[in-house]
Amino acid sequence: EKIMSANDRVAAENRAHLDAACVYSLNFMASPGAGKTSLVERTIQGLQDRLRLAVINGDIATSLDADRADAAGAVKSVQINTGGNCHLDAIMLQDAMPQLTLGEIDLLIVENVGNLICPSNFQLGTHKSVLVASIPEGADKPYKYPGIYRGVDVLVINKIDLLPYVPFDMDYFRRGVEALNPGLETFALSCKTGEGVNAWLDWVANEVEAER
Amino acid sequence: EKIMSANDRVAAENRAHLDAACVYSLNFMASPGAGKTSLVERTIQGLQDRLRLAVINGDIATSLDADRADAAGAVKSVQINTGGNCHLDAIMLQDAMPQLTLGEIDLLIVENVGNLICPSNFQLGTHKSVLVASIPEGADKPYKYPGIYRGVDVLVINKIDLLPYVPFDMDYFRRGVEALNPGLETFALSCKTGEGVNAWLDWVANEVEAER
Ligand SMILES: Nc1nc2c(ncn2[C@@H]2O[C@H](COP(=O)(O)OP(=O)(O)OP(=O)(O)O)[C@@H](O)[C@H]2O)c(=O)[nH]1
Ligand SMILES: Nc1nc2c(ncn2[C@@H]2O[C@H](COP(=O)(O)OP(=O)(O)OP(=O)(O)O)[C@@H](O)[C@H]2O)c(=O)[nH]1
Ligand SMILES: [Mg+2]
Ligand SMILES: [Mg+2]
Repeated sequence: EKIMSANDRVAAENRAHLDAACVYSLNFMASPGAGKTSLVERTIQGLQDRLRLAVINGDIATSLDADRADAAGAVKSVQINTGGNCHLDAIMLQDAMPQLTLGEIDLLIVENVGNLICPSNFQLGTHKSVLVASIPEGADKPYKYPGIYRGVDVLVINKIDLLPYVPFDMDYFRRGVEALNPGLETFALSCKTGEGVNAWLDWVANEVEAER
Repeated sequence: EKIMSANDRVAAENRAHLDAACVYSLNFMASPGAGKTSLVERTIQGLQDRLRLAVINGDIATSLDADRADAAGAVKSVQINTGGNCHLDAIMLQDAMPQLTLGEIDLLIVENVGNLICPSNFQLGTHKSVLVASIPEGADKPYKYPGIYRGVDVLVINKIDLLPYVPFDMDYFRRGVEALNPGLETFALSCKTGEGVNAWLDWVANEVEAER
């Protein structure tokens, strides 16, 4: 309990810091390879003429994802290497934020470590958390990994272009989500083909606008 | 350090227990939805006329995977619900084993919690560990999640039927694996179409035979 409260205290500090600078922030969580970075890329490419986007990426190793955000047009990307830690926490985010000039940013996306369990136990202080599910993972994940589905603000169902090739019962999936998180804002899309991405971009732009 | 050695001590006890009963065992690890249970199903269906197979499954919630093993023809399946723990450890396995009659089993498959990070830090006492990678996750996982790739005995690349639909550079993937775990025994297959599954079944049968 004590450990959690130290994390939450720092998360609140992060949030106050972001709000003071008028920066809206999202925490992207998902299992490995669900498409977090692909969604970051689509979001940057789709909004960079309206918003100044920065990315902080958490990974065990490499800067591959931060480099992809740079290549997609982020004004700044920061790589946190956790060295083995299976999730980001508020303190890691606090330590990374000085590498950003918040006055030059409208939207900060934090891409968490690929893990469908632990990241949801650590608030970072971002405005909303986004879970990226993907079709190839299977439709039973809300039932088998309920914690992360229960706690998020937005759900993106990625890789819908693969629906013809993977057994995926969308009704069963949505019933599982509804039981855990009724009325959860949900976007079904494909980062590969672009299908459904515009509705997601509109939602993000509206969120940033509303926070101003 | 102390915590680890308690786990390793119990892992050694588990192994001695399995060896005394002539039961060969495998620890299946992978990210969520990579196809661990699908591989369990294919292994049971492919070997049940030669071997008596049992399964112990670790999950946060539900008995969905143990039920699938039953339906596929396992002589026995046991479900461990970790209640939030993101990996199995040797003590959980030790506590579950009394539910099996080892004298009636040739092969025990332990399906770990879906997580590409923590499970590889906890030896269970099984004879070999199997990492199930999958094509939709992307080819960069060995570089980004090196710990689990470094520590396993066998690699299964599942969902090769999806290669035409997901950008996946197989050479880049295999170079990453080779750098971490040179000469790693690797099977490329599809649990959905059955392609490549026979080579895997032969390897499993040979392993069980060799241990006798
Ligand atoms: N078919 C298809 N493939 C996709 C889609 N989105 C992403 N991918 C592929 O999925 C793989 C993983 O995508 P990433 O964006 O790297 O996933 P991630 O969640 O950021 O992965 P980690 O950060 O390593 O956990 C890559 O090969 C992508 O090309 C999609 O909509 N459809
Ligand atoms: N296209 C395709 N889909 C597959 C293949 N193998 C498994 N799947 C699908 O992938 C999804 C997940 O498979 P599972 O076997 O449940 O994966 P898992 O690793 O056991 O998942 P968890 O235990 O929940 O972490 C399901 O929808 C399967 O039908 C394959 O070879 N090709
Ligand atoms: Mg990524
Ligand atoms: Mg499974």
